[in-house]
Amino acid sequence: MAKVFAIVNQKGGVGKTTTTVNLGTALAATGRKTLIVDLDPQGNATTGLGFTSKEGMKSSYDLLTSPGSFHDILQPTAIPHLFIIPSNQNLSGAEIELARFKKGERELLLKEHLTPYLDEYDYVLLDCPPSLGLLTVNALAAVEKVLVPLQCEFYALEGLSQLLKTIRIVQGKINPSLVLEGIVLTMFDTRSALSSQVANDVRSHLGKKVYDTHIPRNVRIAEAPSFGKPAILYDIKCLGSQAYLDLAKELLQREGDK
Amino acid sequence: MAKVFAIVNQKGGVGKTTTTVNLGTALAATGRKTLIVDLDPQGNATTGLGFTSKEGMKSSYDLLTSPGSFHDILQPTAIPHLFIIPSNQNLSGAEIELARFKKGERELLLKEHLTPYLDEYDYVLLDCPPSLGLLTVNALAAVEKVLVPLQCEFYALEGLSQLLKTIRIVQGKINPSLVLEGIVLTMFDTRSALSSQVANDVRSHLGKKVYDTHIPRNVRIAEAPSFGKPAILYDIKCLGSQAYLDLAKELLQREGDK
Ligand SMILES: Nc1ncnc2c1ncn2[C@@H]1O[C@H](COP(=O)(O)OP(=O)(O)OP(=O)(O)O)[C@@H](O)[C@H]1O
Ligand SMILES: Nc1ncnc2c1ncn2[C@@H]1O[C@H](COP(=O)(O)OP(=O)(O)OP(=O)(O)O)[C@@H](O)[C@H]1O
Ligand SMILES: [Mg+2]
Ligand SMILES: [Mg+2]
Repeated sequence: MAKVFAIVNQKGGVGKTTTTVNLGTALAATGRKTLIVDLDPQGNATTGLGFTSKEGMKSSYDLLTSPGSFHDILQPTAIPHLFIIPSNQNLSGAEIELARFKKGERELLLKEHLTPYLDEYDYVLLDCPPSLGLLTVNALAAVEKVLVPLQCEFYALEGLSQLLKTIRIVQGKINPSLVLEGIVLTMFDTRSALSSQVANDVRSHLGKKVYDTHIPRNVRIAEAPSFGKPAILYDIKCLGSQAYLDLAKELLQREGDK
Repeated sequence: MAKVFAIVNQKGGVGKTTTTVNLGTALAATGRKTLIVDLDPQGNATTGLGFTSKEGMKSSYDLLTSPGSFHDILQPTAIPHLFIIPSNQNLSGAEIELARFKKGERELLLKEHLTPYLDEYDYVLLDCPPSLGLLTVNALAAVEKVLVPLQCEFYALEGLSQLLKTIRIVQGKINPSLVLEGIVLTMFDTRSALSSQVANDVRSHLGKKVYDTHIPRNVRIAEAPSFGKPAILYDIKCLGSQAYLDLAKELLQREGDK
């Protein structure tokens, strides 16, 4: 039975893709069969895993629009045990196209076309775009757990209450089994008081929902995608990679998965 | 005759709001009457200018949905000569609501409801959300100039070609007078080779379209929004503020506005 997470935050640039790619790689490195589904038209997770010609590939757009296409779209990655449903620009028109379906149907397309294929995986991570539109709602409807990367800065903190509200609405109307699994503090900068202020604020409000592991700001993480590699492969010794390996360990513990 | 700019980049967290707020403040500081229009449901530009109870205010959502409402929504800011059309969460449903209008109409709502009121301003800046959806397309249809903040990192660079393609499509179908005014390099980190690589790459491809002034990564910029102030007011001496003052000067020169 797969454990399926949506990596969500409508605030842009907070580390959703970086967390999806590196957490996915760390989980696969423990031998667990892991799937990443790239739901962002930018296709950053797809590029970050080494795919350079994604525009010609079948993508998550095809998954949303035609049932039974899962195995035609699925790609192995350079990392053993890690697979991906890639994304490309075809997905950018999806929000408007999905809006044409009836309310109540358009939110469930991903769930219908993806869920039947997940049992062969141990962990599934859905990378979402920076918005609370139909693509993200489809992701929230298709999973049981939400992981929220939260940049340790003011604007990111401001958006958290709206995100938690949206999760509650989806729980009430579409997916009652949806749970906020946890919040991962990202880009923690030890040189500034701002990061600690935000971190303390979030921990005091959300307590145990916040992972003990935080991800430091570390330039090696930002360098890795230009080589088409997760930071863990690009430079396993750097602080950023070590933090993502720790995060994977903590997630496995919280899932009771020894 | 106002000079109207859309601040656009679908990549999240690249400094769109920070550029809108600080460039707007710098232009107002020269005595030019400046308007900021916040088109992001997150409402970060509204918060960054000191508005703490934006959820109760009329917003850019009202501007999009009802003609003639401009003066009911307009707010002065704490900065002389700087005004704002605020945003709040009401805007988050707009993309789906706008999708119901006929193609050809839904892209022009902002232009119809905003443009008639712009002549009393010298400069107008539209802060866009991190997507190329209907809100951003409405912004591109309503302006003559596009300013693209570009974070000096790999994923941000990857998205640039898609953004330039979208601008060409809008030029061809909706707004023939739309021009890419320029690209502003943001969060330039002198400690890493990555920033210089990205900057050199962009300058070699786009030459003069790239502003000479770049914005350094500077923690004081990230601290300012928690005080509801632009960095220029929070700490005018810091490197970030000085860079935005230089950017305003360069923009005025490029506009032939002594
Ligand atoms: N811990 C970190 N230290 C330094 N840089 C980081 C870190 N995490 C992410 N980055 C960099 O910051 C930028 C934003 O991260 P990323 O693209 O993963 O965020 P995102 O939330 O997926 O963005 P979007 O909202 O556009 O989807 C990227 O250039 C990435 O390489
Ligand atoms: N030059 C800079 N140095 C340091 N921090 C910065 C700089 N510019 C912006 N920031 C910080 O980086 C984060 C992202 O910036 P900002 O919110 O302006 O980007 P954005 O493109 O508007 O994001 P979104 O895509 O969510 O709208 C914010 O926390 C901001 O305070
Ligand atoms: Mg992303
Ligand atoms: Mg913004």
